[in-house]
Amino acid sequence: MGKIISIANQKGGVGKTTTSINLAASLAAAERKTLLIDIDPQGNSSSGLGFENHSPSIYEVLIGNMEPNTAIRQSEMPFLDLITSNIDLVGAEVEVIDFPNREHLLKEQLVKLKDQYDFILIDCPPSLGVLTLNALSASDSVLIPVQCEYFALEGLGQLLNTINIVKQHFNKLLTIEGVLLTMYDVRLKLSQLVADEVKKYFEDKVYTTIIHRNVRVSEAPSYGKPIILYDAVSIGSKNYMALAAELMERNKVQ
Amino acid sequence: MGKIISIANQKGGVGKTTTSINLAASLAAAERKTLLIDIDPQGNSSSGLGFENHSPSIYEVLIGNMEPNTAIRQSEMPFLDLITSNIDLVGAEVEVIDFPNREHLLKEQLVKLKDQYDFILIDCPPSLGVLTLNALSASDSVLIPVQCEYFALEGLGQLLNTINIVKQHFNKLLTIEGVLLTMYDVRLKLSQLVADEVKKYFEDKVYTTIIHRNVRVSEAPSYGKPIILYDAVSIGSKNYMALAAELMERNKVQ
Ligand SMILES: Nc1ncnc2c1ncn2[C@@H]1O[C@H](COP(=O)(O)OP(=O)(O)OP(=O)(O)O)[C@@H](O)[C@H]1O
Ligand SMILES: Nc1ncnc2c1ncn2[C@@H]1O[C@H](COP(=O)(O)OP(=O)(O)OP(=O)(O)O)[C@@H](O)[C@H]1O
Ligand SMILES: [Mg+2]
Ligand SMILES: [Mg+2]
Repeated sequence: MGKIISIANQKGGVGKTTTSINLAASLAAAERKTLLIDIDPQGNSSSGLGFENHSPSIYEVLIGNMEPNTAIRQSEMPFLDLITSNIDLVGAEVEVIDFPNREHLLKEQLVKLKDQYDFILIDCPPSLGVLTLNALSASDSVLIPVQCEYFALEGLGQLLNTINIVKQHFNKLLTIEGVLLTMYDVRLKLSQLVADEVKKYFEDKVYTTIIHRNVRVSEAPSYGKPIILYDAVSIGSKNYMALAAELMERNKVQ
Repeated sequence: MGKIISIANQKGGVGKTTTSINLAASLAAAERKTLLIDIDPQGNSSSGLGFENHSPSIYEVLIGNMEPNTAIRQSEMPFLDLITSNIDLVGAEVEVIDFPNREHLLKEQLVKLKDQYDFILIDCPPSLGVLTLNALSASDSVLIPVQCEYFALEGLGQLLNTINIVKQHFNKLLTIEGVLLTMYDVRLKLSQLVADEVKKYFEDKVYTTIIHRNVRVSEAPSYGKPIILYDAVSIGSKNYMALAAELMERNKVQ
């Protein structure tokens, strides 16, 4: 039975897409069957893995025009599949407003896929709208990337609020998979200060693995590759492989 | 007659808030009467200027419960005022769905303020929803921060699409105020590559002023101060003062 994990944080630019792509690729490298779903209209996870044409996509699946299996694409890694995003998702927020079960559209579709994968990751947009609500309602847990910067701390309260609301109204079983510190720069006092705050707030939910700021990580998407294929010996690659190992350990996946 | 400028880009973490706060403060330092409006539910512009309690806010103004003048707060700089954000804005997207003029709510209110300021800046959230549409409909122009990273290039097409849609349906006079390169790192090839692409795409709309990556800029908000008050001699401070000068030059403000 696959585990469905949303990668979410309404604060922009904290490393949601980078974590989605590279955690998915690292799990696939460990031969766990992994599906990455890009539900962000920007489509960064899709292009970061080299997919240009974004149709068929999660949009058609969400509004019920297509079976999820039809939208699945294979990546260049054997154990990694993807369902891409699509520009039409921008309109989906308004389009589904009148659907009676608008927060559960994704959940109803992903039930059909759970048995085929060990992990299903969902890359969320930087907002708490209908798309992120669908992802959280469909998920077993949520992984929260937190950039080691001041503004990233600010939004955590709002995010926890939203997670609690989803738990009460849409998905009682939703838990926090973990909190991931990203873009940590060893030279900056600010990084350490924020890291300390986050650990105080989230305690053992914070991954021991910290993702360091590493330019190779930000170069990889322009080649359409995850970091482990772009530069396997980089710090970023080591960090994300360690994260995959820690996540599997926490889920006792043998 | 004040000029209303939205600071917008649906890509997250590109420097919208940092530019809103520091451009507003630099214009105020040049003794231009400036109002900063925080329409992002995250409230980063509000807290970045040291405002904790976010009520009264732009939320009450938007839904028509309060005159805009009542929501104006004075900052510690003589020529800089602020209307703060509020967590209730998260619900505003759905709340105003049935208002007949839901895209023009902000415009109707800002008309009452235009004469009191030289510049009104609006810090937008990382999405193209109702809040950003309201900001664009109410604005004379839009300033687009572009982070010098690969993913930041991706979203520009979508943003231009949206600006054109707003021009056609809500605000014929909307223009691009300028495109600002942010978090430029002289040590990285990637920064130069992205900067070259952006200049090819936007030509003379791109500001000559480039905002360099500078840790003092990311430290300032934790003290509730704009960079020119936190560290006046930093690169960040010089960059934003130069940007204010360039913006005023382009608007022939004497
Ligand atoms: N560890 C890292 N080292 C260096 N750069 C990084 C790292 N992680 C992410 N980045 C860069 O930071 C920027 C923001 O990251 P990313 O796009 O993954 O964030 P996001 O949360 O998905 O953004 P959005 O809110 O727009 O969806 C990107 O340009 C990315 O390449
Ligand atoms: N020139 C700079 N040098 C160093 N850090 C910067 C610079 N500009 C912005 N930052 C930092 O980068 C992060 C993202 O910037 P900011 O929050 O202003 O972006 P944003 O576009 O407003 O994000 P959001 O999409 O969440 O609204 C912040 O932590 C900020 O402090
Ligand atoms: Mg993303
Ligand atoms: Mg912001």
